[in-house]
Amino acid sequence: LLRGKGIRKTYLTGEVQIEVLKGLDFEIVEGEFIVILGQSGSGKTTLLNIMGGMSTPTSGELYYRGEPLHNADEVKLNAYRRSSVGFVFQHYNLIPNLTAYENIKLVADIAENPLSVNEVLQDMGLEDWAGHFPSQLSGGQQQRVAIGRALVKNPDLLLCDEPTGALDSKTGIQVLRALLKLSRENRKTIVIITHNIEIAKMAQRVFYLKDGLFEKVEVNDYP
Amino acid sequence: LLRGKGIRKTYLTGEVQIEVLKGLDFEIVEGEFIVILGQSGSGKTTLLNIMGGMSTPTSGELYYRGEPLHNADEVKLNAYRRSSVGFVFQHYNLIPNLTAYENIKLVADIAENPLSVNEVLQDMGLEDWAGHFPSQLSGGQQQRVAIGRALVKNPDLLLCDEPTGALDSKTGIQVLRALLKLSRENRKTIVIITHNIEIAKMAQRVFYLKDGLFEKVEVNDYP
Ligand SMILES: Nc1ncnc2c1ncn2[C@@H]1O[C@H](COP(=O)(O)OP(=O)(O)OP(=O)(O)O)[C@@H](O)[C@H]1O
Ligand SMILES: Nc1ncnc2c1ncn2[C@@H]1O[C@H](COP(=O)(O)OP(=O)(O)OP(=O)(O)O)[C@@H](O)[C@H]1O
Ligand SMILES: [Mg+2]
Ligand SMILES: [Mg+2]
Repeated sequence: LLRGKGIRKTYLTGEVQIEVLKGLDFEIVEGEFIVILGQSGSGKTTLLNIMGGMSTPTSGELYYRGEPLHNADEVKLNAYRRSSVGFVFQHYNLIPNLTAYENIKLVADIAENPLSVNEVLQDMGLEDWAGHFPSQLSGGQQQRVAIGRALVKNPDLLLCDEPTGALDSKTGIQVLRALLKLSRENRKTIVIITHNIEIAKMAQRVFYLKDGLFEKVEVNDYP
Repeated sequence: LLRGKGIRKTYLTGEVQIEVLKGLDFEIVEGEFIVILGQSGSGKTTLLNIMGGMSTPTSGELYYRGEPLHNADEVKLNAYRRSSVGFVFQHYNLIPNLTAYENIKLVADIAENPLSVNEVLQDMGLEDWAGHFPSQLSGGQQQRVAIGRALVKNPDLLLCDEPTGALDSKTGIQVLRALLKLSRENRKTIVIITHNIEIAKMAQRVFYLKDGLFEKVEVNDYP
């Protein structure tokens, strides 16, 4: 589904250049559940942003279903982001004057083939908080609204930047089950950044990012 | 240092009342390192906000060094928040047009007895990113700036709402060591909300919050 060759990313801060990604090669197959692990500052969000067309690599090639994204124009990138990718950010970006339900419905209304808003609220354990505004929700509840908003879009590729960081284990497992259900039943491809070893065990493959390169890739025999 | 008797908190949403805290009693001793555990939505942030004078209980009593806070006026609460309490929020609230260094220095400049900004940046492993703006920092780096901002104030009571949620284990341990150093060497009192069992093991006591009450309190033989 998504292929990267020699992906590099350099940031310029004042006069200092920092090369964060130093030549990543990867191929992610449709229906896969991938986890990316790495230390704070190792480049995970940078990589996820490139995968999701939110950012372009400094050099290297990126292909989605064989179509090049690395030199695509903004119209093509926008279409890719809007139609094919769901994104769960490290910051939730909920709309403060819409309720939990309305935050999710907003996305459903403009998606081509959305899931049911009520079903997503249930999968996220939020049916009792559907009428709450973001300021009336706990941190973990807000995070789950953000995840629900990405899920309801029913994207082919779901990119999640630490989707369970604000959640306790039990709630985190509930959320992950919803994501796995999506991946297995609907052949959706999911890439998750996490620090949680339990989540990593659920992945088919785990990419370890260190010093701008994939230090290793582990294949899990089962999940 | 901090004592609570029968702390209750009820939220009103539309016409629905939700009693989140149902009568909490606690006494936190100066120099203690406390961890609060509990499921998403169990009331941890609500409790921490009350402890920090950010919110008042619906009923119950709260004392800081014997002085009542539960019925204190805004002038007194403001003085308490400004002089005695450091807070690390679930959302970092960094000032976007100030660098990491400047975000921390801003607080040091108005604190009565601040720590060294450079020393705090080092304890947070951020000396190489001091000149970066928040938009140029990773999620975990932003979190550490927020922690540094609370630490530099050198408060008697440090309240941390999931301070290592966005951090990998190694970085999280580095940050926690800085907090423990503060607690042990300077007799600072620290209360941390976390989902991380490793952090809980470092505490002197762990409060388990469930259904608006402390289900149990564990005492760790060592740390
Ligand atoms: N301003 C508010 N108005 C109405 N309900 C609220 C408000 N703030 C919080 N709540 C509700 O109170 C409950 C407790 O919220 P709180 O933020 O204390 O939980 P928490 O334990 O910190 O959860 P998390 O681990 O997800 O951060 C939640 O169910 C939440 O929806
Ligand atoms: N816009 C930017 N300008 C300059 N440097 C940046 C920018 N964005 C990120 N960086 C730097 O690039 C490095 C990688 O950042 P990135 O956000 O990808 O890390 P991460 O692995 O997601 O970390 P975390 O686990 O803390 O979220 C960091 O050192 C960060 O400071
Ligand atoms: Mg990140
Ligand atoms: Mg909370």
